[in-house]
Amino acid sequence: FNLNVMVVGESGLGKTTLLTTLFETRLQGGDSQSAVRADGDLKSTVDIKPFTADLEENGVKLRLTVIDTPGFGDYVNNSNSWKPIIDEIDGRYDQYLEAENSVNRSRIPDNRVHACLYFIEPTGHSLKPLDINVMRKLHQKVNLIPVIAKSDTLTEAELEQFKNTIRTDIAYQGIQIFQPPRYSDDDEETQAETAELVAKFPFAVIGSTELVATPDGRNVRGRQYPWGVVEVDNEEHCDFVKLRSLLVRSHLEDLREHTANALYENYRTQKMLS
Amino acid sequence: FNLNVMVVGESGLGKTTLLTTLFETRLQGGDSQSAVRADGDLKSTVDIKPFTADLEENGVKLRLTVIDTPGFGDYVNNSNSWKPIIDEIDGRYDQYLEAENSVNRSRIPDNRVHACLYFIEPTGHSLKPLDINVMRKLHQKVNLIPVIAKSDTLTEAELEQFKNTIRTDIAYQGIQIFQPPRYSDDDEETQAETAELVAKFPFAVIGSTELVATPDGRNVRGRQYPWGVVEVDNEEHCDFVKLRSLLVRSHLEDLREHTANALYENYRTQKMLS
Ligand SMILES: Nc1nc2c(ncn2[C@@H]2O[C@H](COP(=O)(O)OP(=O)(O)O)[C@@H](O)[C@H]2O)c(=O)[nH]1
Ligand SMILES: Nc1nc2c(ncn2[C@@H]2O[C@H](COP(=O)(O)OP(=O)(O)O)[C@@H](O)[C@H]2O)c(=O)[nH]1
Repeated sequence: FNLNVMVVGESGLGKTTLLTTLFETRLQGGDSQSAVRADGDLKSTVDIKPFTADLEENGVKLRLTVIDTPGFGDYVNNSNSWKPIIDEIDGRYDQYLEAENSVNRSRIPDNRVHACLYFIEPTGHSLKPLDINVMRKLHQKVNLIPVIAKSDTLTEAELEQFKNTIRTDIAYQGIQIFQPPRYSDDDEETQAETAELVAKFPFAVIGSTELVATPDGRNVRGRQYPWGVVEVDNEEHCDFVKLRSLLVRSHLEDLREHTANALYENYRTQKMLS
Repeated sequence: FNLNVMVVGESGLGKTTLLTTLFETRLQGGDSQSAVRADGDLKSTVDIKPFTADLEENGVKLRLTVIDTPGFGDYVNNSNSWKPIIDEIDGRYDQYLEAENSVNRSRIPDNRVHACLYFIEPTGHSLKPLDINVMRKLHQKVNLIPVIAKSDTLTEAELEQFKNTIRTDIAYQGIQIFQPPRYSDDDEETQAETAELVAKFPFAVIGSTELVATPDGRNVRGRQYPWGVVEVDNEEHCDFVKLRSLLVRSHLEDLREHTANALYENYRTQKMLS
């Protein structure tokens, strides 16, 4: 299996760190059977595109490719920030279209973007004009998954309010975000899991690959402040675990299928009609 | 005495909160003899300009006026973000010039901007193009005091590195920030205090008007996270105390004098020559 994830957001929102965190999983063991072979150094935001790592999730091998979008939203005038992103997504659809139309099309590599993580600055206020503009350009081309970046900036009360504000903005602006599909034959446990996941949208994420010691002596991936330790894998602190689970476990197939069966087909139809 | 402080920075950087924190001081007593009479509700960023509060600092009455700059940096295209800010500063200089040139000029109210707090987003990276552009437009018109907003986003190590990055950027770009003047007759204690202040530039600020309980049972102004409590007035947590001291105690006079004797005179000369 392969999964191609695009990452969009202004510089300084912790994107590079979050991706390294996604690839690494828990370094000190734990439930997930993941192992990582990274192909390069994730330290520089510029080198990241694209970056590939092989993960193993519950015995299933997964090649995760991340496509970064350096410079997005970083200029004084960001009117054209959306263009390189749309070009990247369309370019990959075109590549697939071409391969489908060729004589030998038995094993087409799927380089299409299966999910787009859109990083929202934790302002506490409404979505910015740039966020709305870009998400509206993206949402019918790719599975859009907005996340609240550096969510340790917000208290629990602020986070709850911010999630509500974002959900309201998204609904008001008609922005379609990725919805885990529900199947009539889903068992009760799956239904409950999906509902629990959706209730947490947009996910509040924190990233870190450093191991730090908590006051009660555990070694965890987290951020150490003078006033305490934020833990990446602690669901009381952020939704990182849920995000990772959605991407590489519970909805990996849905993301790929929705891209292939709906989003790509729409693109193909529009291209043929124009 | 009056002090006019302009506040510049994108929406969501905690400007409104910081100003309320500056006005309020420690609510549960403490060393400073400050009392506050606020003139309005600081909750909405739009209502804030200008906002006046009367403080009493060590028996000295001070009228603190804050001028906000709503909408700065919040658009997709921020090429003209600087204009309303420069117009505001120039307009106040013009007002003073006019009053100086009038017949009755015995007691001119000083509405000039004595200090400009420029809020820097805690990205961990270099200054943004917008920050550099705007600070370069401001620095010769007003006492420029850049501050790192929401500094509880950064760990101690990140904050140290970020301050160095900002200081390097500022020097490289030739941006002049407010320098506390040193006088040859300053006593050793004053010299040490000034040096200590300057060593902390740019100040890392956190704002809060909520009283929260620390794990060791103190009630403090701060932010309560699941992993700990950040304290506004704790100098181990941020430089709020130093910022407040610079503005309303140790360098109040320097800010007003430098505005009157240097910055305003430059403006006047340039205006008469053009
Ligand atoms: N508060 C906070 N800071 C973070 C988090 N993740 C990364 N950072 C810090 O934010 C800064 C920028 O991170 P980076 O991953 O380079 O951001 P990018 O520019 O979006 O790729 C660095 O100082 C990181 O250590 C997070 O979850 N919370
Ligand atoms: N992490 C953090 N959040 C803050 C701080 N000060 C304010 N906030 C929060 O940031 C959000 C925006 O604050 P606000 O003062 O309205 O920002 P403004 O738009 O710049 O005026 C609110 O949720 C505040 O509670 C701070 O020092 N640190």
